[in-house]
Amino acid sequence: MKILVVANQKGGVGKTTTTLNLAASLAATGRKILLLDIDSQANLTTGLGGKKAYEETTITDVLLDDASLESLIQRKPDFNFDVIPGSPDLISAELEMARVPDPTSILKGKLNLLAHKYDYCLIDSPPSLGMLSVSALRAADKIIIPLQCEHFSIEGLAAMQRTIIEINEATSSNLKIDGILRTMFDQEKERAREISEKLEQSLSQQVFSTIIPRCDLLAEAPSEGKPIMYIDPDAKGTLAYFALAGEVIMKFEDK
Amino acid sequence: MKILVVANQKGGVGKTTTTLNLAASLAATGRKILLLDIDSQANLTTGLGGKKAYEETTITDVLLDDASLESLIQRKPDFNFDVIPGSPDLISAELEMARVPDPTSILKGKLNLLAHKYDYCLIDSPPSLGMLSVSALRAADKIIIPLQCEHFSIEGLAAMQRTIIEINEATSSNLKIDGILRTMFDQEKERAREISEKLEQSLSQQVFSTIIPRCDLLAEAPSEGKPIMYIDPDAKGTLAYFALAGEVIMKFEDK
Ligand SMILES: Nc1ncnc2c1ncn2[C@@H]1O[C@H](COP(=O)(O)OP(=O)(O)OP(=O)(O)O)[C@@H](O)[C@H]1O
Ligand SMILES: Nc1ncnc2c1ncn2[C@@H]1O[C@H](COP(=O)(O)OP(=O)(O)OP(=O)(O)O)[C@@H](O)[C@H]1O
Ligand SMILES: [Mg+2]
Ligand SMILES: [Mg+2]
Repeated sequence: MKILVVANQKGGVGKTTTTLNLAASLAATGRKILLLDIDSQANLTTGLGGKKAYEETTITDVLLDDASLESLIQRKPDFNFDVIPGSPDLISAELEMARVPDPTSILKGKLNLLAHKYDYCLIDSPPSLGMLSVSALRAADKIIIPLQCEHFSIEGLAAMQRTIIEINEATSSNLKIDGILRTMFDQEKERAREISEKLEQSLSQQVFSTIIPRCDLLAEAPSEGKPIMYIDPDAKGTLAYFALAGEVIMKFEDK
Repeated sequence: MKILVVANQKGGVGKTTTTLNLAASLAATGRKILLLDIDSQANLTTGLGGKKAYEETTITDVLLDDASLESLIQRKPDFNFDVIPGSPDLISAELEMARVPDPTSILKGKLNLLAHKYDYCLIDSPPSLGMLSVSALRAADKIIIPLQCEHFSIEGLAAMQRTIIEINEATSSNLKIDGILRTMFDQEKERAREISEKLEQSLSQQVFSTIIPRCDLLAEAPSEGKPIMYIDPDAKGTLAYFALAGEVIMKFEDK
């Protein structure tokens, strides 16, 4: 199982939208896919028509106690993938995690127990660099950073790069940014084109050639609880996420 | 001094852009303005041409130790306001705050020491509901929630409302949402118009009549380190934030 973590401290750059629609596209190729929502907003969960987890056992119990990820799996047969829902109690989880030894190593261990069941696990993370995001990054096989071609977003990239270096030094890992994804891209905006070209020049190896265009249906799809491909198979957003799935397979499966 | 807190757990809704440009507009009326950046991304700080605080003493030392806010004030004479910069070490501040008694009450106490110097203090908060955001909300005289007229953003509003109720119950306060600000609004999008109308119908008292349109210059201004009014005084974004300043003065100063 390859663990793909979609992360960026910068808010509103398309992390949830990317996790959800890339997963749907990968599942459409017949790959076995698990989605994991570790954001207390639980947008990935509600964007698929689910309810935020308020039950007895949630993802927080997996991070803090002996609960298993397997017990939280919800099947989404319509979309050919499974989801482990997020929960508002993730807000307080970070504070409690500070009390256990090496808290940010726990998620990776629990995910390993599911390795035989799935081809990919995609993790949607919160807009922060706290213990939840670090837990996801430490579990990652591949790291995908969505960003907009705007000033604050590009600044956020430097913060992500610094954080990954710090994690590698502290835990002797070898994490790197595997894919930078340009989202909500508007070809008409000169500033966005300039920033996009600079990214290609300076980080050509890491930047996905697939660019996700601004597409209103991507913002509307969550209100219907479905990935965009199940609403309009020919929408710009659908085709862009199919292309991304293709590129992810080519790049991450060494085809 | 009135403390205006700009908050929303949802990322990328225009918190920083609103704090920065509303402050500039209020300052242009001759009011004495202080900006406080408690987001570890420190976009408010860098969006005004400043450097993220890495010095000896930062805002984290104010929240955790005896440092004063006054010692951190940076003057911005070009924009007629003062700024207390954000810092990347705010990331670890939340964990350390958990060790002191009633940590989220500290910011309000420290801000009170500056009350005689300013008419308004505007606080830009991170996209989360952790201790930093709760500290800001507990210090607030007025709470402004920027949001986009999109599905995930509206969901975020319910989370903010719940959080405010929880804070009121836990600390016997009487916080409420004073202003909901529609940002990056695109009149052409039918979905956005529908969501906007529903907001007006259900929360008419709280929704600002000023709507901030999508305006590319607002996204470009931070790369020049200036509020938009100092780049193009006639831009749609400039005029919208002037209108918002007027509405804030009318509504919050009981004119
Ligand atoms: N390509 C796109 N075109 C148009 N709208 C988009 C696109 N991608 C995402 N959106 C919308 O933009 C907003 C931000 O996207 P999303 O919520 O996925 O970002 P995020 O990084 O997960 O945010 P957060 O930091 O709050 O977790 C959402 O309302 C979403 O529906
Ligand atoms: N009215 C607007 N029109 C066009 N772009 C805008 C507008 N307001 C904000 N932006 C841009 O949208 C992006 C998100 O705005 P901003 O960073 O202010 O949101 P935020 O809520 O502070 O994000 P975060 O959750 O990461 O703190 C930024 O790149 C900003 O420049
Ligand atoms: Mg998200
Ligand atoms: Mg911000």
